[in-house]
Amino acid sequence: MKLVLAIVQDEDVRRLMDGLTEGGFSFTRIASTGGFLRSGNTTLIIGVEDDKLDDVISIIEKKCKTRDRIITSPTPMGGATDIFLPQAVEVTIGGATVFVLDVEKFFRI
Amino acid sequence: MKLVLAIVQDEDVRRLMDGLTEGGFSFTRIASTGGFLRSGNTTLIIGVEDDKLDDVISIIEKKCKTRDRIITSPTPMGGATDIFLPQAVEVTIGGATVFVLDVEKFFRI
Amino acid sequence: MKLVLAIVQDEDVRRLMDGLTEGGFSFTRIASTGGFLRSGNTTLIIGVEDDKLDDVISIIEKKCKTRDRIITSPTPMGGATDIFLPQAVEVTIGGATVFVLDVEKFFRI
Ligand SMILES: Nc1ncnc2c1ncn2[C@@H]1O[C@@H]2COP(=O)(O)O[C@H]3[C@@H](O)[C@H](n4cnc5c(N)ncnc54)O[C@@H]3COP(=O)(O)O[C@H]2[C@H]1O
Ligand SMILES: Nc1ncnc2c1ncn2[C@@H]1O[C@@H]2COP(=O)(O)O[C@H]3[C@@H](O)[C@H](n4cnc5c(N)ncnc54)O[C@@H]3COP(=O)(O)O[C@H]2[C@H]1O
Ligand SMILES: Nc1ncnc2c1ncn2[C@@H]1O[C@@H]2COP(=O)(O)O[C@H]3[C@@H](O)[C@H](n4cnc5c(N)ncnc54)O[C@@H]3COP(=O)(O)O[C@H]2[C@H]1O
Repeated sequence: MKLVLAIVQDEDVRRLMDGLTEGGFSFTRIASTGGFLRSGNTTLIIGVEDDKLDDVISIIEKKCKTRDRIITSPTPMGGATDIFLPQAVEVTIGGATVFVLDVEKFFRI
Repeated sequence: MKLVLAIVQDEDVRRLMDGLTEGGFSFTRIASTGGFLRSGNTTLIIGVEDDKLDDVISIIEKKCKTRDRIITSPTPMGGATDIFLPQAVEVTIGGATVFVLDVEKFFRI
Repeated sequence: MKLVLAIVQDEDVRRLMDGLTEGGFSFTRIASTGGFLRSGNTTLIIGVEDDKLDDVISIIEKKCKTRDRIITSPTPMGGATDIFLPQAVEVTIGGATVFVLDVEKFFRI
């Protein structure tokens, strides 16, 4: 068994959860926050049999989209002043960040 | 050391946490949501020495109960209509879903 | 690739997140609760290349402080009475509790 940790954008979560349920996969949802943008995203825990791992990954690929987001990141004016001009910076957020871990034991109690 | 991820029903969490604390085990609690029922449950992270894993599993078995829950799942009326009749479906929710992972390194800083 | 799960005190999270971002590390933040004190703390998920693991651990060591906290834990008066006198107990909370797991596969979708 493998444990898939998938960090996805909130915009894609409902579509992804429906896709996983239709595919017969069980999973658990956890609210999380991105380290860089400091805005909300979602971490899914998906325990899956080894031979079905590729199916889960292809559902994630189908349902999660890459998006560009403009963030204003304060940039120092330079010189001695303390004034910060907001500079628009474009950041591309990937569809999903996915870690696959090996499960040593699995119990349904 | 092993890392136990235990997904349990909210009704059992207080009893389980008390049982783990009485047994001298440390753990961390995370609020989560079930993928199928889309209702709240709890994910516990329990780091435990290899030789104490069985003790943790038996505490989880003792404190977490299986429950039946009736959910109304909308069923299409069939034919061309868009009307959905709520149909009562009984779902059995297990006491706990438990993943055991191997810990490569552990630090108390 | 390694997956670092770091459970840290809320007081240190902002400083730690800034340190990780300055170091060029990506991570995800999850709100959590301590099993013993039952008060809020933070779990960070940090996926990091094998050769950079030590850098991440030393940032955690630099930014997270051990703290003492006085908790009042009810102590039975002894004897037949049900009266509980709050007794002040000093608990030392470590800077961080860190688990390092091996990542079998990593995808950026
Ligand atoms: N130092 C930096 N400089 C410039 N741009 C930066 C940057 N750090 C991150 N970004 C960009 O910002 C996007 C959002 O990152 P955030 O950390 O908020 O949200 C992240 C984070 O929650 C999670 N994540 C990504 N890599 C991770 C890792 N190695 N460990 C744990 N979580 C990770 O996945 C979310 C999406 O990541 P993704 O890479 O697709 O998209 C990232 C990336 O394109
Ligand atoms: N496609 C489906 N058709 C019919 N019935 C279905 C179904 N998927 C789930 N169920 C039933 O609904 C119960 C609640 O599932 P839920 O996903 O809300 O809540 C789940 C989920 O949060 C977690 N979980 C279970 N298996 C998991 C896995 N492989 N990976 C991650 N989390 C899992 O444990 C909770 C309890 O699971 P448990 O199996 O005891 O109980 C499940 C199961 O009996
Ligand atoms: N049975 C007991 N008797 C007396 N004192 C006790 C105790 N259990 C815990 N403590 C003390 O209370 C502090 C806070 O524990 P808490 O469980 O709230 O918050 C914990 C918990 O959320 C997490 N943690 C620690 N060990 C863990 C483990 N093995 N598995 C999962 N999470 C762990 O890290 C936080 C800080 O832990 P840390 O060890 O630095 O600090 C602990 C410890 O010094």
